[in-house]
Amino acid sequence: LIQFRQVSKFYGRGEATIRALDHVDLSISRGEFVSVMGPSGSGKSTCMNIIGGLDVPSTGEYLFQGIPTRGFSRTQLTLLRRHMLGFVFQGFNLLARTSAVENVELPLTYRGMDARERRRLAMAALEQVGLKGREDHTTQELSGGQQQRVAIARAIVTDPAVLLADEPTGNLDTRTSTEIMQLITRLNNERGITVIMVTHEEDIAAYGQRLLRFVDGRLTSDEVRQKE
Amino acid sequence: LIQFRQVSKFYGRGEATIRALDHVDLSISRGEFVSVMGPSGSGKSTCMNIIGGLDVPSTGEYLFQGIPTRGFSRTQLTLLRRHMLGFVFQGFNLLARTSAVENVELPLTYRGMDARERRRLAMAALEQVGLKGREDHTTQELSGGQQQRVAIARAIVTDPAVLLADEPTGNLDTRTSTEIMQLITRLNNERGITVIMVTHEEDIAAYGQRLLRFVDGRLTSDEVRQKE
Ligand SMILES: Nc1ncnc2c1ncn2[C@@H]1O[C@H](COP(=O)(O)OP(=O)(O)OP(=O)(O)O)[C@@H](O)[C@H]1O
Ligand SMILES: Nc1ncnc2c1ncn2[C@@H]1O[C@H](COP(=O)(O)OP(=O)(O)OP(=O)(O)O)[C@@H](O)[C@H]1O
Ligand SMILES: [Mg+2]
Ligand SMILES: [Mg+2]
Repeated sequence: LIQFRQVSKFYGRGEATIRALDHVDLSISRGEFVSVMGPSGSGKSTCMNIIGGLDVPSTGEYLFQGIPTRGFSRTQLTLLRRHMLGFVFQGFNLLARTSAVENVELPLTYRGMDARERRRLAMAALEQVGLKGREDHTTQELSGGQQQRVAIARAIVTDPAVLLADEPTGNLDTRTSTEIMQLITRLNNERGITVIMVTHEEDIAAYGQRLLRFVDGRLTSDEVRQKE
Repeated sequence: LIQFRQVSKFYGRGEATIRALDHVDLSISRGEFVSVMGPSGSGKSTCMNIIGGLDVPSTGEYLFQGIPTRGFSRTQLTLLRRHMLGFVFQGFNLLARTSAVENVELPLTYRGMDARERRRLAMAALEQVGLKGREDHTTQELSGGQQQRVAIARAIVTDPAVLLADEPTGNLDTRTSTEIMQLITRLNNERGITVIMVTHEEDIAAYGQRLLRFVDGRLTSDEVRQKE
């Protein structure tokens, strides 16, 4: 489903070149649950942004379902993002002064769905993340952890083929984190959604079947977890 | 130094009233290192915002150095924030398209310090958080964890009397988290800075001498840790 062939990403020039990614080879199949770990600044978010079509490699090839994305038009990349992928960004990226339910409906507005159906799906997604009763509160009226859960609801409301989650439990307490991870595991097991999740917490990474580790832009290990 | 007497914070009216804080009594002395934990939405950030003069109680009294803040003028609250307090916000609040060093210099510009001295202090604070060499990169050019470290540098550059840190290691890997916590502990031990820190990770909370726990806006426990 997802393949990197010697993908690198460079910023700056000459002396001050920063290698965010450095000749990364990677292959992820449909239905897998892959965790990604590594020190701060090691290239995890850069890798997720390229997989999600939000950034392009400097060198190397990214293939989605066997097709090189380098040749994709802007429209093809946009369709890939809207129909195949769900994002939970590291910084939430919610619209301010906009209610939780409107934030969650946003990705559905591109699909020409009628307003009543959109509202129904958005309300259901917010209930799945434990925010029933807070649908009409705006971003400023929600706590850090509640905003993170709105971001997760927005990522799953489109029933994507691939869920890209960058530190989905970074702001959540242990109990809420467990609830969210059980939801993501259910989506992976029951709907076959492919999950790629960045985390810095070992107990959260343990929910995945594989663990990729980045150091200074290089993929240093790729372990398959023995399922208990 | 800091006292709450039956402080409550309500949002909304009647039926849909949300009790962010519910009759909280609290007392923190100069030089203490206090950790704050609790589930998502339990009132931790609301408590920090009131202590920091960014929000006011609905009922009850907040006293800073024995003086009720209810009577403070806007100017007095601003002086309190600028000279006594350093903030690490849960969502960073860095200026976009602005370099790391300019973000860190910002709280110093209010002090009428000359530009060369400001720059020297800001560069030193960035080095303390492990970002030497990245001073001129903007917020967009830094990873999530690196932005969090810029926010910490900005909070400590003014050498505040009280450091309010809301999830300071939320986006950081274990190694970087340990480095940041050693820095905060040094500031507490060597400069006598009072630290109030929200975290959802038990091993991070263990750096503090006291542990406050919130549930549904109420302070449910206040334990003093036996220092090993
Ligand atoms: N302006 C507002 N209007 C309505 N409710 C609010 C407002 N601001 C905060 N709240 C609510 O007050 C409660 C406490 O919020 P607070 O941000 O203090 O939680 P927290 O303990 O910091 O949570 P987290 O761990 O998720 O950051 C939450 O339920 C939140 O939704
Ligand atoms: N536009 C840019 N210009 C320069 N450097 C950049 C840019 N974007 C990212 N970088 C650098 O690339 C490296 C990798 O960044 P990335 O965001 O992928 O890290 P990360 O592994 O997600 O870290 P964290 O755990 O802190 O979120 C970092 O050193 C970062 O500063
Ligand atoms: Mg990142
Ligand atoms: Mg909070």
